[in-house]
Amino acid sequence: KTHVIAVANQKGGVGKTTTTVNLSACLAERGRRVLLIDMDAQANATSGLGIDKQEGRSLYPVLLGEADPREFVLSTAHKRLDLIPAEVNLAGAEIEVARLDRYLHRLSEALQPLLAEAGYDYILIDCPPSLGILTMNALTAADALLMPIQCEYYALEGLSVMSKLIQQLRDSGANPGLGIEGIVMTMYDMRTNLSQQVVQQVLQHFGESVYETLIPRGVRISEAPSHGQPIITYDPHCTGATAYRELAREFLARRNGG
Amino acid sequence: KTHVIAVANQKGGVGKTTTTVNLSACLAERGRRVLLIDMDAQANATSGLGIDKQEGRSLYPVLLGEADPREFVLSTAHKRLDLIPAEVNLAGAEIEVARLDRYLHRLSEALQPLLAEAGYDYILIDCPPSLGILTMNALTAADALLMPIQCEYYALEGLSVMSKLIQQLRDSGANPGLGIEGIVMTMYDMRTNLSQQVVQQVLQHFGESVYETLIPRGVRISEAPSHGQPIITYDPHCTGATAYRELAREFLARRNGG
Ligand SMILES: Nc1ncnc2c1ncn2[C@@H]1O[C@H](COP(=O)(O)OP(=O)(O)OP(=O)(O)O)[C@@H](O)[C@H]1O
Ligand SMILES: Nc1ncnc2c1ncn2[C@@H]1O[C@H](COP(=O)(O)OP(=O)(O)OP(=O)(O)O)[C@@H](O)[C@H]1O
Ligand SMILES: [Mg+2]
Ligand SMILES: [Mg+2]
Repeated sequence: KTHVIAVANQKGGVGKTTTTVNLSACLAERGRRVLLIDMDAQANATSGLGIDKQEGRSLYPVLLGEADPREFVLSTAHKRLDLIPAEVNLAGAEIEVARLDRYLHRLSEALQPLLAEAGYDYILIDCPPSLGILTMNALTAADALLMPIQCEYYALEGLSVMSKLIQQLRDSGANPGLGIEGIVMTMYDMRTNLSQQVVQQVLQHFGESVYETLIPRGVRISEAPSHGQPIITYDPHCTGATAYRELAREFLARRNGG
Repeated sequence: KTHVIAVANQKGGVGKTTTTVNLSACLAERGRRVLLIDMDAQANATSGLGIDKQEGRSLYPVLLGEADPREFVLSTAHKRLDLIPAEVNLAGAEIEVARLDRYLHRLSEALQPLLAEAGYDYILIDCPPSLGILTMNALTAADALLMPIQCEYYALEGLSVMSKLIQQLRDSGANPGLGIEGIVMTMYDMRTNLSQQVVQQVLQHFGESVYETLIPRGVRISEAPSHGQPIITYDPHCTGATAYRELAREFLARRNGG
């Protein structure tokens, strides 16, 4: 079975793309077959994996029902890690898809042939910083939400919004099986009280769902995308690479090695 | 005359809210009368100024033409600094406003009575991390765009999108007078090459529009919102407070002291 995970948080700059790219790379390194779907018109995950953005090469026509997602799958420099890229025009899909029937289910329906082939163990979807049509499609298609939370005060403010939304998608029947895969604390700075306070508050709010692995703030992580590489390729032995490998280990352990 | 400035960048977490709150406070400190409009459903600027979010207290009814913006103006703890707050339901305005006539001009038309009174020298609008209806309304109502750019690689990717958008709003007649107020480099870390490389690239792209004042990364800036205070109140003599005071000085100097 292919597991579909949406990486989402409407707060901006919390590490969604960084987590999607690096967790995907670490899962592939551990032998899992991974497809990363870039669902953000900023296309940061696309460039973070060293792939050029090309006009028309995104899920846009797939969401309109005019193309099969398999036509857009690209291989990357990393074994077992494929990508469906994005580009700036994907933003236009929000308005067009909103007018279609079952506009929340466009992605989940489009992915069916790909899921039937079971060519991947995991599909990770990088979402934009909003709760618009693209993120809603990802959450409707997903088995679970992986939510990065930055160790900053403003990042705490939106937590209940995501919880309510997951509940609504379950209760409305849009995605009855949607669960929380886990909460990843990012840009943790052990030198500041703020980081520790935020972690404590998130643990109180989400308890068990919070991964024990904390991703530390580190300049090597933020340098890697400028080389189009995940951290385990750019600087395999830095603290950031170790942390994301550790996250992948914990992610799999929680799924009984899945 | 009241100058309306939209603080926008579709990239998330680049310091839009932090810049709107702190620049507003510094302009008020220098004797200007400032209204901060929180146009983001996350309502970070609202809590950053220590104001409680209340259901129904946002621009939502104003954008639908059902209320006057002056009904939503609150005073803050700071002399000469008022706020129109936001709350989570503001996100729903995107879909409802999209169906209305002149849906891009709802804010610019609604602000007319407030602008006619000229009770403020500046109106600063904090925008969400997207180019949806709320941000488009802010850009259509604004005289100019103030764009914070984080000193990070991913932040470089979206620059041309904003430039094209400004051009489109001018050319289409939606806002012929829209200009670029300035580009603020945020979270600058002088210890890293990455920060310096990003600043160089932005200077090549935007030249003169880039403020000389660089806002350094500092934990005190990110702690201040948890106390509901701008940095000049929370820690008046830290490097972050000095940098935002310097930015306010440069902002006014470029406007010939305006
Ligand atoms: N652990 C880390 N240490 C240092 N920098 C980091 C770390 N994680 C992410 N970053 C940097 O912080 C910035 C924000 O991260 P990223 O772009 O992944 O967030 P996002 O949630 O995807 O943003 P958006 O909301 O715009 O999609 C990026 O420039 C990234 O390189
Ligand atoms: N100069 C700085 N030094 C340290 N931290 C900062 C600085 N500027 C902003 N921050 C912190 O970085 C995070 C992102 O900043 P902020 O929320 O202002 O960005 P934003 O662009 O408004 O985000 P969004 O896209 O979600 O609206 C916040 O937690 C903020 O406290
Ligand atoms: Mg991202
Ligand atoms: Mg903000």
